[in-house]
Amino acid sequence: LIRLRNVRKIYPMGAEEVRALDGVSLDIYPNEYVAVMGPSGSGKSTLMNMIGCLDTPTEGTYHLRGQNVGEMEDDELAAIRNREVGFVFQTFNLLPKVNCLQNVELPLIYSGKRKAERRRMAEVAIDKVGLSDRITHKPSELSGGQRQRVAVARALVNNPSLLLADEPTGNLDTRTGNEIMLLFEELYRRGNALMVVTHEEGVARHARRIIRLRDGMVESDVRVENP
Amino acid sequence: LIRLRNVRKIYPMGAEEVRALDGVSLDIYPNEYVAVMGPSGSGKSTLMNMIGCLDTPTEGTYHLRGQNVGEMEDDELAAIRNREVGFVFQTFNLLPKVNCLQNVELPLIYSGKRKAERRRMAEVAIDKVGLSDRITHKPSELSGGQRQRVAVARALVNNPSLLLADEPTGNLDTRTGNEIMLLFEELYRRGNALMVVTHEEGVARHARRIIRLRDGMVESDVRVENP
Ligand SMILES: Nc1ncnc2c1ncn2[C@@H]1O[C@H](COP(=O)(O)OP(=O)(O)OP(=O)(O)O)[C@@H](O)[C@H]1O
Ligand SMILES: Nc1ncnc2c1ncn2[C@@H]1O[C@H](COP(=O)(O)OP(=O)(O)OP(=O)(O)O)[C@@H](O)[C@H]1O
Ligand SMILES: [Mg+2]
Ligand SMILES: [Mg+2]
Repeated sequence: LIRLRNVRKIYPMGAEEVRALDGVSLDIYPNEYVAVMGPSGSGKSTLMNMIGCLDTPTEGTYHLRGQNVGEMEDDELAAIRNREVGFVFQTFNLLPKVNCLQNVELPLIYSGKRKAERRRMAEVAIDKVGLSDRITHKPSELSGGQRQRVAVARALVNNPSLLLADEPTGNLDTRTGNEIMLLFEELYRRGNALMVVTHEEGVARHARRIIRLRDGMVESDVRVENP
Repeated sequence: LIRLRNVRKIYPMGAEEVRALDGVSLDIYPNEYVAVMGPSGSGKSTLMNMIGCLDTPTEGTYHLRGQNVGEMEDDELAAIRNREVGFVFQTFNLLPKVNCLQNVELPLIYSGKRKAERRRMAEVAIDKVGLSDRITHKPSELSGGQRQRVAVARALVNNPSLLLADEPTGNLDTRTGNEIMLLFEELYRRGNALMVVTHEEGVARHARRIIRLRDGMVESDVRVENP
């Protein structure tokens, strides 16, 4: 599904340069559940943005289903992102001016669903994250953990073949966090691929493979029997 | 230091109303270290915003050092906030157009420090959170956990008598998170008061008292021997 070879992301900063990724090579298969861990600043979000087609490598190649992503047209990339990838951002990235329901419907607009169907699918996703009683609230009228859950619902609503979740439970109490992990397990059982950045061992334990980054490089890559 | 009596925060939403806080009464003394826990949406951030003078109760009273906060003038409130309170927000709230150093200097501008002294104090705070090598980066050029640490540095730079930290380690790997908890312990040892919202038991364990909220009310309030 995903093949990275010698990927680097380099930001020039005046006289110096910051190497957010410094030579990453990885293979991820269509039905895998991967946890990504590592210290703050080690390149996890940069890696996720790369894989989710939101950013391009400075050096190296990224093939998605055999196609070289670096050589795709913008509209082709956008189509892949909207159809196949669900992304839970570390900073949520909700639209501030529309409410919870409209935020969750957004990926369905791109995938051409009709209005009644969009609403139904969005309501199901919102119910799964326990926010049916907040459906008309705008992001500013929600708690931090509620916004995080809207971001999760939006990422799941299209039943994506690839879910990329960057610290999806960082703002959630343990019990609510576990409910989100059950939704992820369900997506995985339906045959999809998941990559979850987390710093919590309890969350990583749900994955079947743990990749650890350090200073923009893969430090270890271990498959685990589960559970 | 802090006395809340029957505090309510009620948001009218069309025909219904949301009770973010629904009758909270609390006393916090000048040198206490309190953890605030509870499910997502239970009112923790609302409580912190109230205590930090960023929001006012719909009902009930809040006395800070014996003064009724609800009856203060805006400029008096602002003076208290800038001089005495350090706030780490759940969503960081950094200024996007200025860099890490300038963000951390901000509370020092309000407290009238001279330029050279501001810079020195900000550099010390930035070093304490391990970001000396990111001092010229803007928030968009930082990782999620780095932004969180800038928010912590900004909250600590003025040596506040009251630190309010809302999920201060939610985006940090365990080791970096522990470094932040050491800084908090140091602030506490210097005689200050701390309130830390967290969903992680490991973080709550550092506190000397744990307040649990549920549905906008105090469910339990327990002092612990530590550690
Ligand atoms: N402006 C608003 N209008 C309506 N409801 C609001 C508003 N702000 C907050 N709420 C509601 O008030 C409740 C408490 O919010 P608060 O942010 O204090 O929760 P929290 O305990 O910090 O949650 P979390 O752990 O998810 O951050 C939530 O259910 C939220 O939906
Ligand atoms: N636009 C940018 N310009 C310069 N440096 C950047 C930029 N974006 C990110 N960086 C740097 O790249 C490194 C990796 O960032 P990244 O966001 O991938 O880390 P992370 O592993 O997700 O960290 P965290 O756990 O704190 O979220 C960081 O050290 C960061 O400072
Ligand atoms: Mg990150
Ligand atoms: Mg909150």
